[in-house]
Amino acid sequence: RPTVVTIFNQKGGIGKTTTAVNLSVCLAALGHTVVLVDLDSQSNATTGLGIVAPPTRGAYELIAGTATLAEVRSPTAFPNLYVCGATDELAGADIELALDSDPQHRLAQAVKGLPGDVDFVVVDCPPALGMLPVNGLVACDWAILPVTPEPMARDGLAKAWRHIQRIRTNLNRHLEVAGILLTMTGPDPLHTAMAETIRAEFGQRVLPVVIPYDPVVVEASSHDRPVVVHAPDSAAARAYVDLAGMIVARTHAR
Amino acid sequence: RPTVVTIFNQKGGIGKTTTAVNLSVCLAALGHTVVLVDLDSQSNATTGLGIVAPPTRGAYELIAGTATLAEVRSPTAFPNLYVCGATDELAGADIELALDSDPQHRLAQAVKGLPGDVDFVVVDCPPALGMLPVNGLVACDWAILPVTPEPMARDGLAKAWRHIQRIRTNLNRHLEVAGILLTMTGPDPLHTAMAETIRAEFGQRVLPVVIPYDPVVVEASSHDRPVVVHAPDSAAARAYVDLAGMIVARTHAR
Ligand SMILES: Nc1ncnc2c1ncn2[C@@H]1O[C@H](COP(=O)(O)OP(=O)(O)OP(=O)(O)O)[C@@H](O)[C@H]1O
Ligand SMILES: Nc1ncnc2c1ncn2[C@@H]1O[C@H](COP(=O)(O)OP(=O)(O)OP(=O)(O)O)[C@@H](O)[C@H]1O
Ligand SMILES: [Mg+2]
Ligand SMILES: [Mg+2]
Repeated sequence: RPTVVTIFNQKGGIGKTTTAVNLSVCLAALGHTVVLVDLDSQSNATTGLGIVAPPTRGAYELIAGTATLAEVRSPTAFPNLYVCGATDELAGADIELALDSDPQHRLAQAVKGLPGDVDFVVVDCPPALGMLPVNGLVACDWAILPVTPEPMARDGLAKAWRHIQRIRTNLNRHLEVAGILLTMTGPDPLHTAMAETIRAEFGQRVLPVVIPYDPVVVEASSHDRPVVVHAPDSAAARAYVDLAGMIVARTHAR
Repeated sequence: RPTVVTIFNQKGGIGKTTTAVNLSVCLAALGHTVVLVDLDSQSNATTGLGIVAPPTRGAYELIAGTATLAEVRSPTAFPNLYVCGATDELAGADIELALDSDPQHRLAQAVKGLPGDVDFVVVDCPPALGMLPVNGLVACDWAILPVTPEPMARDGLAKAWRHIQRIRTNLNRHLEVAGILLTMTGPDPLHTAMAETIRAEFGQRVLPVVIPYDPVVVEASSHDRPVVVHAPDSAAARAYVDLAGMIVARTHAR
């Protein structure tokens, strides 16, 4: 059974997609077979891996149960890395799922049906608290909670944490939070002070790996390339490589 | 009837709340009576106006039709400015509304019932394409579409624009897009190049007012104060004052 890593935070623009894409590319580069599932109708993770034409079938069909993961995954330019792309229909998934049986376990069931050769499934979530992030967290082994060291993002952290714990209690006892991942963390005093506040509040739950603020990340995305490919020596790329190494080590230790 | 200004973009973290809060404060400072409606369950606009205890009744009751805007609006520290706060229940509004009659016009109906002394209603939307942003756009006279000059945010702009036009055609013929508001626009070459790309693509639809990237905005939010109050001489504050002046002028001209 593959290990499922879900990137979740209902706050917008704090680095979920950037983390999902770069983590997937790193895990694939380490030799693991990876499928990135893009549950966000914005489809930034799908285009971030260079897939520009919207897929005809993808994450929506997976969640609706009309296709298997083996059927909707498509190869990318990166060896060992496949993507189950997002389409606009995902925006209507909440209402669609609300009227169906077993709405929370769709992704978990789809992952069970995967061929044995897949090692990791990485899930990118939309900035919301609806049925799609719930599917991502019900299917998951490790949850990563990105956050930027800014007051509005910090405000939402306690709520995101509580949301994850509720899912763990009621729907997925196997869920472990790998940790809170500080992203876009610049050298300015506001960021440093805010990062300290988050560490003081959440302690060990904050990962030792910190993704620095680095304009090269934005530059990479203008070429539809992950930063670990576009600028492998950058501080942000090295931090993502460290994150992948950590996830692999923790998975083996489990 | 009040003029409704809705701040919309499904992309996360691009300055919707910062715009809604600062625009509201400026309109109130100009002597207009303003109600800020926070449709985002993250409730960043509610706390951004200094309301720390979650309201017992607010935007959810308004949308569900169990309370009027006059009943749920509460005063803020700013003269002439009221807020209809957000609560966690809003996260479930899509499913709630999907099973009700006339789900798209709830906010529009609530605004009709407002006392005659309200001049502006400003609506902050969650980063999504669901029923809540639809309610915001169906009720609105002016839509403002914030965007950061970054590739992933630009990717979503055409989709956001199409979404607004569909609502205008099918649900609210009165809707006018005030324009695309460039936010967090820094001096670095990537931002400048991206801002040019957006202007080349959208032409006159891009507002002449640009909100610069300014760390003082983040500092202000750590004090739960809008930047126009925390640092009124900052470039970001002055840009928001200009935006408010423009909205007032266009409203009078209409
Ligand atoms: N380490 C970094 N340094 C600089 N910019 C970054 C960094 N990580 C991400 N970004 C940029 O910040 C913006 C937001 O990142 P991203 O889109 O990954 O966030 P998200 O949480 O997935 O957003 P949404 O909530 O809309 O899904 C993007 O323009 C991205 O390129
Ligand atoms: N002009 C600016 N300069 C610097 N930082 C800014 C600026 N405007 C907003 N920010 C910061 O960027 C972050 C995102 O802004 P904001 O929360 O307003 O976006 P949003 O679109 O409402 O996010 P969401 O999609 O989660 O609702 C916040 O931390 C905010 O303080
Ligand atoms: Mg994203
Ligand atoms: Mg917001």
